[in-house]
Amino acid sequence: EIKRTGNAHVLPDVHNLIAVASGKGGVGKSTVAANLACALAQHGLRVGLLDADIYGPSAPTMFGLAGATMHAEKTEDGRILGYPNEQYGVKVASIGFVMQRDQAAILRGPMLAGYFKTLVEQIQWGELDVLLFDLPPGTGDIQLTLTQQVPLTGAVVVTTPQEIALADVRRSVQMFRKVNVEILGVVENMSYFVPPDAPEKKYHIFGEGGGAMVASEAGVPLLGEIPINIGLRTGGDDGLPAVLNPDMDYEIAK
Amino acid sequence: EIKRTGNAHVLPDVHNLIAVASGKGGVGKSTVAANLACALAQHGLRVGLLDADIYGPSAPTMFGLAGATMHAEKTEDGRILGYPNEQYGVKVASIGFVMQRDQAAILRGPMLAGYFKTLVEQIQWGELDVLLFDLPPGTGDIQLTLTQQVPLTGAVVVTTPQEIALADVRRSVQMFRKVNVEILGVVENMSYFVPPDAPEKKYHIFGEGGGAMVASEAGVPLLGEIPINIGLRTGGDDGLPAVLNPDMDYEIAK
Ligand SMILES: Nc1ncnc2c1ncn2[C@@H]1O[C@H](COP(=O)(O)OP(=O)(O)O)[C@@H](O)[C@H]1O
Ligand SMILES: Nc1ncnc2c1ncn2[C@@H]1O[C@H](COP(=O)(O)OP(=O)(O)O)[C@@H](O)[C@H]1O
Repeated sequence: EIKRTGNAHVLPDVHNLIAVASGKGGVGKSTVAANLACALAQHGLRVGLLDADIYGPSAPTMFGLAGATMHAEKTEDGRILGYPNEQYGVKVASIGFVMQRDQAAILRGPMLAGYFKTLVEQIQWGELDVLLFDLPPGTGDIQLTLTQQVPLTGAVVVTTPQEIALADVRRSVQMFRKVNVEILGVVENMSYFVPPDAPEKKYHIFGEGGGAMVASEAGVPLLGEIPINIGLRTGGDDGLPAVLNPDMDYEIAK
Repeated sequence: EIKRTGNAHVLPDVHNLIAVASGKGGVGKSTVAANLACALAQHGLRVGLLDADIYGPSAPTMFGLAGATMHAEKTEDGRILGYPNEQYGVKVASIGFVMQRDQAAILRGPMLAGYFKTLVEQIQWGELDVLLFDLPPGTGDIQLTLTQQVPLTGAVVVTTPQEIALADVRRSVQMFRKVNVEILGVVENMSYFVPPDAPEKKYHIFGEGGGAMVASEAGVPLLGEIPINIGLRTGGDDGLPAVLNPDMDYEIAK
């Protein structure tokens, strides 16, 4: 049993530290995290997002900041302070801001954990109501370093409806439980597809009801079901999260 | 520059060692690997599949072997030999056969690499024409251990059409190039969706032409474009790869 340390002195000016996780890649975790961050900022909260996927950072692209760099300063005693970029009212930090665009991070575990710890320790967020950690897939170095270093308020787990994804959600839930992190709920993404030109049709491409099932298995609320929506994908590729696009009638249940 | 070692003495009885990779998770890498393995076996080849995604093994489920275990023996000199399971004419090995179903592998890099090396060294495949390595997302420990231990014939990179996925494909290509592994080609998955009840319609939910673009950027062939097909998803969840289902008119260009 890993006793959750989560150093209480880390990130003292942040009131809520929330991991957005999913054991499986490609289920829409970064999309949900980016849209959630923007929605919270629109409600007037001070919000930050730390893109912890060092092998495949997507936050820069999703916030229209691809190619941007992060400003850093050296203090008198030699420490380096990093400053997040700000877009749509959200402060965003990502390894993507310190690497070339699409550059591969060919790193083994200890280096990976080292990069992540540096991001957590050096970024100067100022006072925030919420800091979201957009986690990579799996239950490895980043997840372990996060849960051991940061006093998380809780975790939101994103899934898609099919069995293959649910298995990874169960693994993720198991890990958070092991390190005593509260699971705030499950978000099911890509729940169904309604064609733009045939609104009466509904195709459950990836299955149905998986999110509700795994939420009830874990005894946590199902926070919402998000349809497959072409606007969500174009929003991610074009750097304008869908929730900010007035044409999108878009609701992520908080 | 990492000189590709790839120990020539590893897996001497296997004629072709092919990595099925993708920097990004959830693009359909395991689905493509499972269907490719079955298609090659149907053509009379002796085929193996090693599921190298230790954080989220899906091969057992995709081959209808969820809950199965792998037989192992101890030799006189204390070494352990593992024997793959066989289904649909494919020999399958996965960490999922040595763990509880849906059990989380909460491991840091060095342990992860260790588990993988054990799988590579201990499994007794016999003579094979092709061994596919179904890789996890990212460019980390498993990828590095594989390219340094195994004399790969080449790698097939799977992507979906959207920009977010293409960025990860570029990272994956960069990594393989760095370790001198030949890229055999790119497979684009989830290229478009044709509703079962409206075959004249075609929805490019995840965009269009991304696979062709990144293949031409990397100077490698585009091996095929696979539509979003509900049968592929049900095949994966139910343990019968779609290519074996006679109702599916299914073509993966080799
Ligand atoms: N509900 C949705 N409808 C359509 N496309 C989506 C949806 N959610 C995510 N996507 C797209 O799917 C891809 C994967 O999403 P991403 O957020 O990168 O997943 P993850 O962070 O889990 O790897 C992205 O290109 C994204 O735009
Ligand atoms: N062409 C497709 N059409 C419909 N569903 C698909 C297709 N390819 C993959 N899937 C489904 O998408 C999910 C992710 O695929 P998977 O092979 O696990 O991806 P990866 O190995 O890249 O994480 C699986 O549930 C699978 O059944």
